[in-house]
Amino acid sequence: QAKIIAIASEKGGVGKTALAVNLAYLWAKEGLSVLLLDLDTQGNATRHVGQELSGEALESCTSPDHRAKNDAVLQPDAHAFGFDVIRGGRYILGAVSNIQQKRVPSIVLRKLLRPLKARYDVIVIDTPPTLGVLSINAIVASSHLLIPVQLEGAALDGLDAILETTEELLDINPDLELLGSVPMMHDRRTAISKMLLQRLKDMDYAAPIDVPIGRNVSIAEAYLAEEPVELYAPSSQGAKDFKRLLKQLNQRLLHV
Amino acid sequence: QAKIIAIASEKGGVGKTALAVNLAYLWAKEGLSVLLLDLDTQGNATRHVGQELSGEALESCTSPDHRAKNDAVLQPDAHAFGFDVIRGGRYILGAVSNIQQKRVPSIVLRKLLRPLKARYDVIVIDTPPTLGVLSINAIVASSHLLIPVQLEGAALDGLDAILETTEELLDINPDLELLGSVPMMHDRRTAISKMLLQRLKDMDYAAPIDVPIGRNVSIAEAYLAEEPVELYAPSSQGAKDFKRLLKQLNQRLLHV
Ligand SMILES: Nc1ncnc2c1ncn2[C@@H]1O[C@H](COP(=O)(O)OP(=O)(O)OP(=O)(O)O)[C@@H](O)[C@H]1O
Ligand SMILES: Nc1ncnc2c1ncn2[C@@H]1O[C@H](COP(=O)(O)OP(=O)(O)OP(=O)(O)O)[C@@H](O)[C@H]1O
Ligand SMILES: [Mg+2]
Ligand SMILES: [Mg+2]
Repeated sequence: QAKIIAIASEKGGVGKTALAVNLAYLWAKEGLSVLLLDLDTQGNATRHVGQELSGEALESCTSPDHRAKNDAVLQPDAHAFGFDVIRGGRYILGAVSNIQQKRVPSIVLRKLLRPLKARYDVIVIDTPPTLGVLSINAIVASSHLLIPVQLEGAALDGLDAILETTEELLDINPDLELLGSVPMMHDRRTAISKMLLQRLKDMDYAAPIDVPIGRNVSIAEAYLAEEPVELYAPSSQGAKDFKRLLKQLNQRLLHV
Repeated sequence: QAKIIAIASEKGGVGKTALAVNLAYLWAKEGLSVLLLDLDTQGNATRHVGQELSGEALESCTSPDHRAKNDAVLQPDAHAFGFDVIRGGRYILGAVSNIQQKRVPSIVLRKLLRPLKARYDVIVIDTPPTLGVLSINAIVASSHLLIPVQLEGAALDGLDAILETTEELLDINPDLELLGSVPMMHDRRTAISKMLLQRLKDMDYAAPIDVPIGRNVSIAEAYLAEEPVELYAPSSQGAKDFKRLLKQLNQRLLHV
C-alpha cells in the first residue's frame, strides 16, 4: 500500500514545490511507482514538470452533482519524468468550495485517494501555503508529513504552528507519522542560516533532517526549465543535496 | 483621507511582510501618520515590530454577536516605532469565519476601515499568501495595490494571476490603483535574477518598479531582531534599497 507523503507548511515560499517535484522524480528514478498530486491553485508543481495547468480532476471528483459522483474516481491526468501526475491549477478553487460543502470536509481527499493506494508505492502531495482546507485534507489523508523549513526569519515560528495543527489532526489520522522537518534554502555563508539550522536540530520533537537543501541557483533554474534538478543540472550542489536527502528519508521510511 | 495600501501576492515568501513593515516605518519616519494592519494568522508583521501575536481586534469587530456589533469599531491595539498597529495572529482565523458568514463578505474590511481613514495618512495592509477572503477584503478596501514579485521561478506566473483577480475586483473597487509591482530578493550575481528583472520591466501593465529590493541578509536579520531594517542596519544595502523604493512610491502616490 502506498506511503502518502504530504508536503506542507503554513509559511509561503519555503520550498514545498521544489521538494515535492524533486523527491517524486528521485523515487521514480529508483524504480518506485510514484504519483504526484498538486493541490495548489497556483499549480507550480504542475508547471515544474512541464504540464498544462488544470485542477479539473479534483474539481470533478468532489462535485456535488450526482452523476459525477458515480465516476468520482480520482485518476492521474498526466505523466512526466517517469511518474503519474494529478495536476493543479485554477480549477482547484472549484474543488475547495465543493469540499467545504461536504458533511466532513477534512476527510474528502482521504476517501478519494483510497483506491489509488494499491497502484503506487509513493504518493507525494504538494500543498498551498496557509493551512487551509486543502492542506488539512492532505495531512488527514497522509501516512507521513514532511515539513520544509526555510532557514530564515519567520520560518521557525511557523514550524511550531504546523506541529500544533498536526497534533490536533492525530485525532482523525492517528497513524500519521512526522517524516521530518527539512531545512531548506540553507545559505552556508551566513551566520543567521547556521544559527537557525542549529536551532532546528535542537528541536527533536520536529524530527529535524540532518541534511539541509542548500540555497542553489540550479534549483530555481530547474523550475523555469520545467525539469527536476537531477535532470537539469545533475552535477549541481542542489542535485546532490536532494539525493542525500532521499537517502535519509528512505532510512526513516523503512524503519519508522 | 488615508491612502490605503494593500500589499498582496498569491505566491508565498516573496517579501510581503518585509515590504509592509519597512514601508510603514519609513513613512512614519517622514512624519506621516501611519497604521499597519496585519491580516495574517501567522502574524509575521506583528512579530517583526516586536509585538505579541493577537488578531483579536479583527475577530471581535467581525463577530456576528449583536452586542459586539455596537462596539464593532476597529482600533489599533499596539504602537511601535512611531506608527499604530492592528495586530495579526491566531485570532484572525475567527475573523475569517465571521467574514464568510456576512451577506457580502468581500466588503467587510472596507466598512471597518472607513472611520480610520480620517485619522491616518497611510494605512499599510500586510496579507497572507493565496488570494483568500482576507486578501480579497484587503484589495477591495484599498486605494492602492502593491505587489511584491520575487525574481525567482514561479513568481512571474503568479503576477498575472493576481492582476487578473484585481481586474475582476475593479467592479466593486473602481478607484483602486496599481501602485506597482516591486522586484524583491533580487540576486545581482545570478543571470536568472537579471533575466527575470528585465522580463518584469517589459510588463508595463504590471506597473513595474525600477528599484529592486536586493536579497540582503540584513533584511532577514531585522525580522529576527524585531526591528525595521532602517533601525537594525541603517547602512546596509537593504536599508538603502527600501529608502530608494520609498522615493519612487512617493512620486507615484503624489502624481497618480
Ligand atoms: N534550495 C533552493 N535554492 C534556490 N532556490 C530555491 C530553492 N528551493 C526553492 N527555490 C526557489 O524558490 C522559490 C520558492 O520555492 P517553492 O515554490 O518551491 O516554495 P513553496 O513553498 O512551494 O512556495 P508556495 O508557498 O508559494 O507554494 C521558487 O522559485 C523555487 O524555484
Ligand atoms: N530582500 C530580502 N533579502 C533577504 N531576506 C529577505 C528579503 N525579503 C524578505 N526576506 C526574508 O525572507 C523571508 C520571507 O519574507 P517575508 O516573510 O517578508 O515574505 P512574505 O511574502 O510575507 O511570506 P508569506 O507569504 O509567508 O507571508 C523572511 O524570513 C524575510 O525576513
Ligand atoms: Mg508551492
Ligand atoms: Mg508575510
